[in-house]
Amino acid sequence: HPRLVAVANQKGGVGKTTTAVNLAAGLALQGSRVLVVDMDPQGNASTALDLPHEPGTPGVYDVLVGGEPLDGAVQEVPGIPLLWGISASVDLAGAEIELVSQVAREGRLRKALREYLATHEKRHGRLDYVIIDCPPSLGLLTLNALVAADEVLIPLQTEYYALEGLSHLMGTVALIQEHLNPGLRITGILLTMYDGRTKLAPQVADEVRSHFPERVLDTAIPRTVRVSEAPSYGQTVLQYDPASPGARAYLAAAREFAGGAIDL
Amino acid sequence: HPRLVAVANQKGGVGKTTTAVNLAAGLALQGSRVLVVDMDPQGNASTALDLPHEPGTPGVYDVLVGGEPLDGAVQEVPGIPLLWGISASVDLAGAEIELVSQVAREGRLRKALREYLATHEKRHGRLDYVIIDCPPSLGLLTLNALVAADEVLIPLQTEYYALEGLSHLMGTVALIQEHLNPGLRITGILLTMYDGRTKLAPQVADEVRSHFPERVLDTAIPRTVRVSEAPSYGQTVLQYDPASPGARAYLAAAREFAGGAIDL
Ligand SMILES: Nc1ncnc2c1ncn2[C@@H]1O[C@H](COP(=O)(O)OP(=O)(O)OP(=O)(O)O)[C@@H](O)[C@H]1O
Ligand SMILES: Nc1ncnc2c1ncn2[C@@H]1O[C@H](COP(=O)(O)OP(=O)(O)OP(=O)(O)O)[C@@H](O)[C@H]1O
Ligand SMILES: [Mg+2]
Ligand SMILES: [Mg+2]
Repeated sequence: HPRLVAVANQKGGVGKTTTAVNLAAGLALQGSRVLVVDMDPQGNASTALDLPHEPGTPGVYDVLVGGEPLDGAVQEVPGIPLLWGISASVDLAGAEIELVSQVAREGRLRKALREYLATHEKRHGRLDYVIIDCPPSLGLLTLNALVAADEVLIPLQTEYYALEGLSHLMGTVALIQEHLNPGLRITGILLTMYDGRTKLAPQVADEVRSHFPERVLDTAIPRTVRVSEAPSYGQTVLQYDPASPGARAYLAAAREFAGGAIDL
Repeated sequence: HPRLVAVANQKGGVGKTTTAVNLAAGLALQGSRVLVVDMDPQGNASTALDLPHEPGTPGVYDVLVGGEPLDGAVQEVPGIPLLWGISASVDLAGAEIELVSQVAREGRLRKALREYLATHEKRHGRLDYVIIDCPPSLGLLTLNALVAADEVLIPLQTEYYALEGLSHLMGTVALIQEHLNPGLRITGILLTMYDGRTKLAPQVADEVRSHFPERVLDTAIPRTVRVSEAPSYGQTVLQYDPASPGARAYLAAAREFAGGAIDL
């Protein structure tokens, strides 16, 4: 049974997409078989993985709203063996409103994923990870991801607003555990865009580590411009500049994350 | 009639809140009378302006979903005369789903604002600006802001994903102009977190200026840590460190923005 991981945080711009694609690439480069699901209508993960996602491309929208099987939307990621992806197009922007009045609206991704995992080993062999990139909100797209997943990985930008939003996110996860997905666990908080030269980043890091000592990964991702340049080439930073501090940090985070689904 | 300005961009973390509060403070310090409306359930603008916003505080939720008059939610901003604010509490997170089935769901803020502006001059005299901070999505909260406003100011982080999302945002504005608010105009694109030492930022800036030559403000906001430290003290950067490059840039942006509602 693969590890099903939602990368979520309703605060915008904290590194969800950057973490989802670079962690997935890191895991695939270390031999794991990984599927990335892009649940964000912006389609940033699709861009970073060089997956076509113009309107009409079979993707997450067709699965959630159209009830199509996941199989029709899975694509290989160019340049990274063992990594596959399901893209998001801008059609997905309307899904939240379209889903509100549907039956079992929060469970659509879980159902599609379960069906897919039960039958599609011939396409890529058994999967080890499914990594779901979430949009910056706690609406029905993120709820679908939190219901489908067993684990939540929280990228946390080392800034004040991001820290302020953490308790709200924790509260939402608790609600999901209570009503929709009792098995959901927060198995990692990854510090992102960490700049040790500032006063703020170490302060935020200390605060988070003291509140959640066993969930914060030891690896912190430094703020480095090579990470933010990579998507403009349709690449992860691991392909764009494998020896850079950003690539090495994501490889280390992948190794640490693989090492233990911490059971909290 | 005050200028009604929605600060919007569905891309997360691009500097919407930072722009809304610092521009509003800059305008107020230069003598304009300004009201900030926090439409983001994260309540980051409320935090930056030091407005109480724990659940139950009268705020935007009561206006949108409860139909309460705006007057009951207006607060003075401590430390900045001529600046008032309407806070957002976490109750607002549920508003998008609650509003979907309501009548005239997109027009609730416009109606409340019109009623308020018609009668409440005794509280603060005539207002010159209403600045609305939007969440990172194009759901019903942002739609309410775009329907209530006459102008859209787009903060644009000088990064690749932010550039990619711009055409999607422009498309949404065009839809609003067509169906809900024909008078809506994009009157400014403000480049934020600009770091001239990187290759990426100047490339993004050149690209945007070539596509929208008369909408991009001449003033760009530099990436500086003082800007991101200010909210942890419940202050705008103009109060926290008035002589810093970030404060001076926001004062210049306020002066430039005040200078001309460009009629495009
Ligand atoms: N370690 C890093 N160093 C430098 N830049 C980074 C780093 N991580 C992410 N970025 C950049 O910061 C911006 C925000 O990151 P990203 O888009 O991954 O966040 P997000 O949480 O997915 O945003 P959204 O809320 O819009 O989905 C992007 O332009 C990205 O390239
Ligand atoms: N010029 C700047 N220099 C340095 N840091 C900045 C600057 N502008 C904003 N920031 C920081 O970057 C982060 C993102 O900014 P902000 O929260 O204002 O963006 P936003 O678009 O409102 O985010 P969201 O999409 O979550 O609403 C914040 O931590 C903020 O303090
Ligand atoms: Mg993202
Ligand atoms: Mg904001």
